[in-house]
This record gives sequence, C-alpha cells and structure tokens, in this order.
Amino acid sequence: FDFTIMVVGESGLGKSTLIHTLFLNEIRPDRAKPAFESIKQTVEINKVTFEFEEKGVKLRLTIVDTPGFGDAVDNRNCWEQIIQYINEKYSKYLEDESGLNRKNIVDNRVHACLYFLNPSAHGLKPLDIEFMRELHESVNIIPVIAKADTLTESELRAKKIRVLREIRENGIKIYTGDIEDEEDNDEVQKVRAAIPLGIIGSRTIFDVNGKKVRGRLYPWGIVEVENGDHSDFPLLRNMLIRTHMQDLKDATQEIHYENYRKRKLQE
Amino acid sequence: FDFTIMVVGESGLGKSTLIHTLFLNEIRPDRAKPAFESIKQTVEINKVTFEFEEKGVKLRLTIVDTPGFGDAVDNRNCWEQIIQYINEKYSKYLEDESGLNRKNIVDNRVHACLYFLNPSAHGLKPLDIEFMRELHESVNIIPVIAKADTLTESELRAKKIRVLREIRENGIKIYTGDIEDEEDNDEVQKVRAAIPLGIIGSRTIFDVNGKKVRGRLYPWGIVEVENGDHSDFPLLRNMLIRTHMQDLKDATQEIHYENYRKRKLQE
Ligand SMILES: Nc1nc2c(ncn2[C@@H]2O[C@H](COP(=O)(O)OP(=O)(O)O)[C@@H](O)[C@H]2O)c(=O)[nH]1
Ligand SMILES: Nc1nc2c(ncn2[C@@H]2O[C@H](COP(=O)(O)OP(=O)(O)O)[C@@H](O)[C@H]2O)c(=O)[nH]1
Repeated sequence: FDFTIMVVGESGLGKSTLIHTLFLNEIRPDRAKPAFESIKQTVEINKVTFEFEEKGVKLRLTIVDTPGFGDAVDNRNCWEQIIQYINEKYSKYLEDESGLNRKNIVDNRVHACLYFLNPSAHGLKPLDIEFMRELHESVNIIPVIAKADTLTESELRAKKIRVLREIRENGIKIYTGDIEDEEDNDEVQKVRAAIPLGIIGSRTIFDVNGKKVRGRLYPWGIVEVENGDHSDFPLLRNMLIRTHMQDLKDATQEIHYENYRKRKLQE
Repeated sequence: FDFTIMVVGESGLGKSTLIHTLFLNEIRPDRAKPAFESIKQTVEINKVTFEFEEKGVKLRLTIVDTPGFGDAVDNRNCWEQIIQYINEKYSKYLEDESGLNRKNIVDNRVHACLYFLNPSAHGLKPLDIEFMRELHESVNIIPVIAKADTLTESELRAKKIRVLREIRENGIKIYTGDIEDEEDNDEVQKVRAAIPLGIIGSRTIFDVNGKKVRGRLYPWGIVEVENGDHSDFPLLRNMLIRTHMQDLKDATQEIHYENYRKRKLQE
C-alpha cells in the first residue's frame, strides 16, 4: 500500500513541523539554511519514505519536500521542478503498467499535494494562483492555511471564504474531498466543509493539568494542536490517514493519471 | 515640526493595522485588493498626513505606504519606486535649502523606514537583504518583526539573534537606536536592546475584567498590544514618538541627506 504526499510552500510556513506532527517523523535534518543560499532560484526535490505496519497491513508513506519554492526574489517558473517530478512518476507508472510485472507495480505517483498558504496574505498570492493553475490537472491539490494560530476565528473564516472565492474566480480545481456515495458520512462532510483547512503543528509537548498536550506555549495561552476548537489539524490528519486516503489514490489514478496519458498520447 | 515614516513590507503583514494602533488613523481605505491585480509588478507610493497639536507644539506626521512591494511573482527591482521617492524628497530639500526662503523650509524627507519582516521566514529573505542593501545609505531602516504573536518567546528571541547576525553578515547598516550621550538613558537602552522589535497591532478593543484592552482575541487567550510581556509594541511607540524622533531626524539630516548631497556633487 503506497501513498505519497508532497508538501509545497514558502520556507518557514511550518511544513516540516506539520509532517512531524502528522507522522512523528522528520523530512529533513534540522539545519538552518543561510539566507544568501536561496538568492538564486533553485527548488530541490527531497523525499523520505517511512514504512508502517498496522494489523498486518503495510503502508509505505513517502513525503516529498520541495525546499526553495517561492523563496527567491524572482520566483517565475519555480514550479517547473515540481511538475517535472510529478510527470516522471506518471511516466514510470505508465512504463511499468505496460510491462510484464504489472501485478507488483509500485505506485510512486504523488497522491496529494499539500499546498501551504501564507496566513498573512490577504487571499491568494499571485504565486499561489500560478502554481495551482499549473498543477491542478496533474495532482490533487489540497490547499491548507499554514500557521492558523496567526488568525482569530473570524479572520480564519473570512480567509477561507476569500480563498475559495479566488480559487473559483481563477478556474482552479482543488481537491474538494467530495467522495461518491459518502454524502451521509458525517466525518467526510465535516472535512469538506472546512476546506481549506487551517492548520497548526508543533514538536513540543506540554503538561497541562497532568494531561500531555502537543502545542505552542504563548504568554497569553497554550494553542493545542489536537483541539478541534483551536485548529483543523485533527480534520487534516483524519482526512489523510483515514477518510480520504483511498479517494486520493482513486482520483490520482482516474483523473490526473488519465490526464497525463491523454497528454502523452496526443504528443 | 515635520516627521515622515515610510512603511514597507509584503501585503498582509499588518502595516495598516500597526499605523492605526500607533496613531489611531488610517493609511488607506479598507478595500480588499483582488489577487490578480498584483500579478504585474507595480509598487504604489501613497501618503497621508495628519496634524497633531499638543501643548502648542504642532506635529505634521506623514505616513508613506508602499502597497505592492514584494507581492508579485517576480519582485526584482520592486524597490526602485521607493528609492525614487526618497531621492525626490532629498532633491526638493536641496533645492529649497539653496533658495531664498530657507527659514520656512518644509522637511518632507523620509525620517524612518519601518521595514516589516515576515515572522514566518527563517531569518532574512533574499528580498529583505536586497532591499536593505539598496536603501541603508539613503534612509534610517528600522526592521520590525511583524505579527510577532506568531512566535513563542523563544522563537522570537532566536529570530532576533538570527536577523541581527544576517544583517551583519550582509554588511547592512540599520538604525541602531544608539543616541550620543544617552548611554545612561534606560528608556533608550531598552529600545536598543530589543531591536529588531517584535510588534503586534490591533483595531479591536476588548473588555477584560472591566478594563479596556486593545488586542487580538484567540480561543486560547487574548494578546494585549500594550502589554510589554506580549510584544515590543510599547517600545516601538515610545521610540517613534518620544525617545528617538529627534535622533531619527538628525541622522536623516547628518548621514543620509549628506550621502545624497555627496552623490549629487559627484555626478
Ligand atoms: N505560529 C506557528 N508557528 C509554527 C507552526 N508550525 C511551525 N511553526 C514554527 O515555524 C518555524 C518554521 O517551521 P518549519 O516547520 O521549519 O517550516 P518549513 O520551513 O515550512 O518546514 C519554526 O520556528 C516552527 O516552530 C504553527 O502551526 N504556528
Ligand atoms: N496575527 C496578527 N495578525 C495581525 C496583526 N496585525 C494585523 N493583523 C491582521 O492581518 C491582516 C492584514 O492586516 P493589514 O494591516 O491589512 O496588513 P497590510 O496589508 O500589511 O496593511 C488583518 O486581518 C489584520 O487583522 C498582528 O499583529 N498579528
């Protein structure tokens, strides 16, 4: 059972912290990147694979990190490396699919692209629009509002409405979480209604009245990552690991991979 | 008594909110700018002037806003409009100074440039470095860490250390708040020690136990803008309005304006 999640967004939006919070594993060694390194525009593609086994079911989870995205002064085309990576995986799958060993094909295609929106932006930034327009027909894009503890409840609500409106105005097709035949499934509908999810992550655990709480300690209070009233993090984890994992794989196979094959055949 | 403050930084970093918090006045009408407007790279220069009178002393305070800075996909040279504005004011002053009506000269030069650093960045972004290198010999640059309520106390401390180190490594000369003969002035030293100031702003006032408090209401607590334990905002206000206003004007006259005159004479 293979599942690949790609994380994309400007440096500092809490991507590695979120992956740690989700899977208790690290995507990169903790090295501080000196600012002048990122003046030339380079986007790296790094990946790390974890294998979990639960009740005899093996899950090979791959996280693809894209450091450098959006960090330069001139960010034109900084999505090219990302498109190239996604297409390389489709190309490999197409090759394997037409080969002799179809039964044991390894699925390294990207099933979900978590796109981190800067909470400080008034809505979508031009780079967000360009990225999503370039990739919405190649991969499931799941936009998330990073560091949602920057926003009050009303600011988060307003931002979600604005982001969805701008996504619609720009003809962008994001992953909506709408699973066929699951209209009565409360958990699925809860996730759908909250998109884009406002997320918070943390590597720190505190003792709050004898209870272990993962969160962020501020002079004015403690933000609890697992508290649904503080952020949508619990919904995101549910979505990726339980309610929507299969649908994300299905949509990749039936929509995005098909788009790739059509493009390939037209060449 | 003329004083001009310019605010520079990406959209959404809380610039207009900060000016409101400082001076209870607005720098721009509250219109939401649609995202696609900012795809072409344009930086506007807008200014608004307020006149205050206190104990018979009249203060003409001008705030120069620079919407569009850093908001495009390609931000090369987005500082050009800003350099042009600053030099235009020096040029006008030079002209007036050599004229007949020297006694009543109006000083419209920019005395302080509040440069908003994104709290999400790991240190300085390439754009921050380029901007400050281009302008540190033309105007007093006061870098501030915007939306400091995004950062825990230890993250803010680490960020200040890192920003100062990167400023030094890149040969950038920021306004240090070091006033001659004020080494024993506690208030001045407090400001100096806290640079770059971590600031928080708000347009909302809450009732907390019968006391009126300006701040931001989160599910996990209330951030108080005026509380020195929550942010450096009280230090910033003190600095701009009391302890450092005269020194900012002096440094503009004696350092930056002199640099301009030297450049002009060399042409
Ligand atoms: N306010 C806030 N800060 C966060 C959050 N998650 C991570 N951070 C902090 O943001 C900084 C950058 O996080 P990091 O995960 O390295 O960001 P990345 O560059 O996107 O991988 C670190 O100081 C984190 O502690 C969050 O949810 N809220
Ligand atoms: N977390 C946080 N949000 C802030 C702060 N100041 C302003 N904001 C919010 O950030 C958003 C953008 O603020 P605005 O002043 O319009 O930013 P500008 O585009 O830089 O002028 C608004 O929703 C503000 O309420 C702050 O200190 N902390």
